Amino acid sequence: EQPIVSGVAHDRSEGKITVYGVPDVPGKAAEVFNVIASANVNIDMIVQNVPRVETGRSDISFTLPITEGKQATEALRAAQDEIGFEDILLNPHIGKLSLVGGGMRSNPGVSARFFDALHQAGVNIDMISTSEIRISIITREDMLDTAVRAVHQAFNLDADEEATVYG
Amino acid sequence: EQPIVSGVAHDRSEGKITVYGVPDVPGKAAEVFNVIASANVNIDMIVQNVPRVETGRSDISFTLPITEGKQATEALRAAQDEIGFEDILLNPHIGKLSLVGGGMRSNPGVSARFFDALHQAGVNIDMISTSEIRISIITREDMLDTAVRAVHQAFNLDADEEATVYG
Ligand SMILES: C[C@@H](O)[C@H](N)C(=O)O
Ligand SMILES: C[C@@H](O)[C@H](N)C(=O)O
Repeated sequence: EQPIVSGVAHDRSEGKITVYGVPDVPGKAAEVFNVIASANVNIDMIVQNVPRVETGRSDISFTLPITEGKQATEALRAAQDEIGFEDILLNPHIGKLSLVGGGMRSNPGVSARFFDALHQAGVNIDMISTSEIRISIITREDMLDTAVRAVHQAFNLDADEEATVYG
Repeated sequence: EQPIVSGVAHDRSEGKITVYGVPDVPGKAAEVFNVIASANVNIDMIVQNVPRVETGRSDISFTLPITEGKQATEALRAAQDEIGFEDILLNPHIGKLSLVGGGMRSNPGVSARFFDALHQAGVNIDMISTSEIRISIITREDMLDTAVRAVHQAFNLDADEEATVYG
């Protein structure tokens, strides 16, 4: 299947929360997101990688509107003993960039080109989350414009066109 | 925006590779996925969470067809010194489950309900990756059917309908 890269979307309106050291047992992700739901906080991207072998704990990160960062962090802090996580950190200075398209799953060359472009531009990648129709990364807010330009160039995209983002 | 949950997709044809302890400097994700692209391996979901504060290193996980697991692992092992990662692990016994819909970003109640359903069914969540149109998790392969039934029930979905998955 030929990949179709339709554009680049970027967002600097978000912050990131990382809940460190969540016990890797059923129900813990549920506890975290129940606290979030009860606080009426809107969440965008959730990322959890595999647990640390040495600790049996996982980190759960998510992005959200910067304006809701404090509220979400305080709600989770209040539930820290109950959930049993080790720490929580809020970083308001992030930028999110997504390469949007289709059929990207069967095209490792697309992600390689995307990550190469960011490397060449000196952009450090903090988080990665992908689907068949988009590759999303989180980087520092002050590197976002550099990253967007680099990816536009690498894929010969018109820098004035912003991708309509659905995924 | 009202969330629309259209269905559940599941996949047991994949394995998971985790590259542990990747140095958190620009270009490392590029190196990993260049090795993968050169090996002609197809990748589905990529997940990278924030670096470990103590080590300054990140773990990068991705899913791929089980049939390509060995090839991908060996290609990365051969590049271990160059990339500088600490370890690599292949787990062929995973199941992927996705809740598919729309407008899920502004609905923390949807993810809470999803994670609650998995908790009630005793399903442990190994990885999480979400977008506006889907919430995907990785669990053990032998828990996948249990997980699918639980999520169908929680969202009153017809267990015979499989979501058409685009995201
Ligand atoms: C860490 C967290 O995802 C846990 N494994 C759970 O299932 O809730
Ligand atoms: C860990 C890896 O993603 C690294 N931060 C990079 O930018 O390539």
